[in-house]
Amino acid sequence: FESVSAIKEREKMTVEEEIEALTRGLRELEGRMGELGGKIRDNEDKVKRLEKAEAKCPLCGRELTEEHREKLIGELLEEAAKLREEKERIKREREEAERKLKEG
Amino acid sequence: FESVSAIKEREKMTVEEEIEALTRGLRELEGRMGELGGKIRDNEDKVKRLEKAEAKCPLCGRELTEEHREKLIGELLEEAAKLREEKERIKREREEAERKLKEG
Ligand SMILES: [Zn+2]
Repeated sequence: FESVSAIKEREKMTVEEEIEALTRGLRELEGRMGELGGKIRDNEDKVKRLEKAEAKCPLCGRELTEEHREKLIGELLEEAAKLREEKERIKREREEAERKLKEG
Repeated sequence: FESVSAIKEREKMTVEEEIEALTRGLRELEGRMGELGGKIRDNEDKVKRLEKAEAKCPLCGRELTEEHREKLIGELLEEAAKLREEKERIKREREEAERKLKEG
């Protein structure tokens, strides 16, 4: 038989644990969003450099045909689209976690 | 025969022209320093990317042998040294121009 105060004490721990889990989850989501933001910026940076490049790669100097350059840019833009989708998904998860925290 | 006031007027124009020339020169030097700063940063950025690269160029994906990589980094570091020397030289020219402006 659990006393009322014991039940209350246990309930309170559960709420605290839940808050802690949500807060930790939020920090993790923030971290992933930051990482994705970095990857998106790198990706955009590579696209810009490739667009400015002429007959050779501005970094290693190797020959860069028009065809190869278009292919690289195409792959980078596809990757950018996926990264942005993932960032949107994580942003929604974060809003959900923030909402749960506020509602208590 | 040039009157005293005419001489004074002419002298004053010359001083104004000199100030104008020094000021224009200063702006030009600032511009060149800004441009060099940009080139130095680009150069450092390329060195970092090449240092992180493994068997292929992170930009165009072509094979990047250890030897080729070292060669590229070596050339970039030489270029960086020249750019920095030029920036120092322009900095001294700027200090000289500023000094002349202050002395009047
Ligand atoms: Zn390359």
